[in-house]
Amino acid sequence: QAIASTGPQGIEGVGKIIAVASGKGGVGKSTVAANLAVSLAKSGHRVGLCDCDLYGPSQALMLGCREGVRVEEGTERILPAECHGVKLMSMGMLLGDDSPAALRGPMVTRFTQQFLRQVVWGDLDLLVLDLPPGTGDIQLTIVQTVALDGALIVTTPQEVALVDARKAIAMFRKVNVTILGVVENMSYFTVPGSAQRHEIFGTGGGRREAERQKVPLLAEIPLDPETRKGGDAGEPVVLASPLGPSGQV
Amino acid sequence: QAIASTGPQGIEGVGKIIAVASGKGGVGKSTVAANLAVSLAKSGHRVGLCDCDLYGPSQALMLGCREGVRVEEGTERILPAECHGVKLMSMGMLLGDDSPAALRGPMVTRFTQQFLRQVVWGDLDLLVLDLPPGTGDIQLTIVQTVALDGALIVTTPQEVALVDARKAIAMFRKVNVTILGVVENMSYFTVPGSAQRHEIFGTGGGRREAERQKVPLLAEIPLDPETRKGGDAGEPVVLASPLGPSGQV
Ligand SMILES: Nc1ncnc2c1ncn2[C@@H]1O[C@H](COP(=O)(O)OP(=O)(O)O)[C@@H](O)[C@H]1O
Ligand SMILES: Nc1ncnc2c1ncn2[C@@H]1O[C@H](COP(=O)(O)OP(=O)(O)O)[C@@H](O)[C@H]1O
Repeated sequence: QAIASTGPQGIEGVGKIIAVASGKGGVGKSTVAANLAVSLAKSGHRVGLCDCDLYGPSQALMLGCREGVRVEEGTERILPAECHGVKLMSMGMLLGDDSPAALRGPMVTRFTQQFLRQVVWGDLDLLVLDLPPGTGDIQLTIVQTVALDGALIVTTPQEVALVDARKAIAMFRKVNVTILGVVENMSYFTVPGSAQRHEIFGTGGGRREAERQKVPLLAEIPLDPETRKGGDAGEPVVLASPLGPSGQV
Repeated sequence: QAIASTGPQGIEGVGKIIAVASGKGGVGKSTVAANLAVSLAKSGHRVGLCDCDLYGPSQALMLGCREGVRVEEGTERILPAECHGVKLMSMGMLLGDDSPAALRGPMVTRFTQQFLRQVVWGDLDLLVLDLPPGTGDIQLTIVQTVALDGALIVTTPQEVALVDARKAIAMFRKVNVTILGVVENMSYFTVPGSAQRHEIFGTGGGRREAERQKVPLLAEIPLDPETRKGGDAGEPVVLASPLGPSGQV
């Protein structure tokens, strides 16, 4: 059924909806979204996670979720999976892992609207939307379909990532979405057993950008092989960083 | 003018056209594309580089190109810029750096066709297309508009990047584009002055995937702060890796 465009709306039963975005790919946005969702669920919140990256969904892998989603008989309602106490919906669960989603704009727009409207999230305190890179159909459909309570911007310290983070911030501000803060990821690498920090991707970029945008810098997360292992193994290494997820909500 | 869809064609005056793709963002695809183009130009080839990432163009920054592109009076022909001996066309040159390209599918399709058809590349031995992450409108338009001589797949060692690399490979194979090989980037980090390798993003993923796909593994490029500095400063650190770009062409 065509979704009447009545402007962004809330989702029934869902308290708050936040987007985790970066503009640039590969900065750790999905890792931050997964760890945020899991750590909030661990501290008792009812949390959902919607992997909106239709082209490269990674949340099913990152949460180690082998169960699929189910479509309720006779209705168009989609029942999300659940892992680590988080309700999860991802394109990866609808397509096989290796088949590419070779989809053009109008099709991804329909899928995105379906994810947001037809999934039975139940009662949630928070729904986290993990956004793909860029500012195209998926992002525009999201800001036009749901009323976001805020957006978390993930970046790495270098200029090439900050340029894209600024674009994501500008896009959200254009539609009056509050920027909750900036999370800088891959800030430095410490060799195990030594105190020396190696700033492979530079330093201070996240802090400067947060000041420039007048939003809080929520965390500077080091490069840590355990974080990457957790992502590949489906066991999110809950970020022990000063991100203090509960502070988010 | 509408571009008649007569199937993928070559570009006048251009010898070979290769795509550099990854599926996943942030794995170093633009860095590899920039360094490949510059090192081929240095060894005397006539090379062009087209930044097809309309949402997050970074080639103008990576090549330190301050000059813009110019549109020829009275025609729709676009004259590319030139830096480090490479002819460059990028969306970043048409838009200001901080304004997001909030564009839906049909619009990016038109822009992509314009880049490929209306830019006056002149006589080139090789045109390198730097593709955005995903398998959406831009990628589909490229494979439907130009006859690609091959695609270079860039990945990092971990599974979450390999899943997306496989999708990109599957998309190319569906339209009979030859996969030239796999480049694994960020393979390890060596602390300056020590011999110890830290495999922050895992190890061997690129090699296993190349074997699985029956294509050559062209390089394993270490994480190196100089590579990142070069990218932010517009001075591509020409990859001293066994990539041996000339071997490519
Ligand atoms: N702080 C970190 N330390 C080590 N690896 C990380 C860190 N953050 C992310 N990664 C790894 O980097 C890769 C990219 O992260 P991902 O969350 O997929 O980025 P994005 O969603 O921005 O594309 C993943 O393999 C992930 O495990
Ligand atoms: N081997 C490397 N060592 C250190 N930094 C790298 C390396 N390869 C890429 N980078 C840096 O990583 C970031 C992402 O690379 P980029 O080429 O933009 O990736 P993509 O095009 O896949 O999004 C850039 O800041 C770049 O300078």
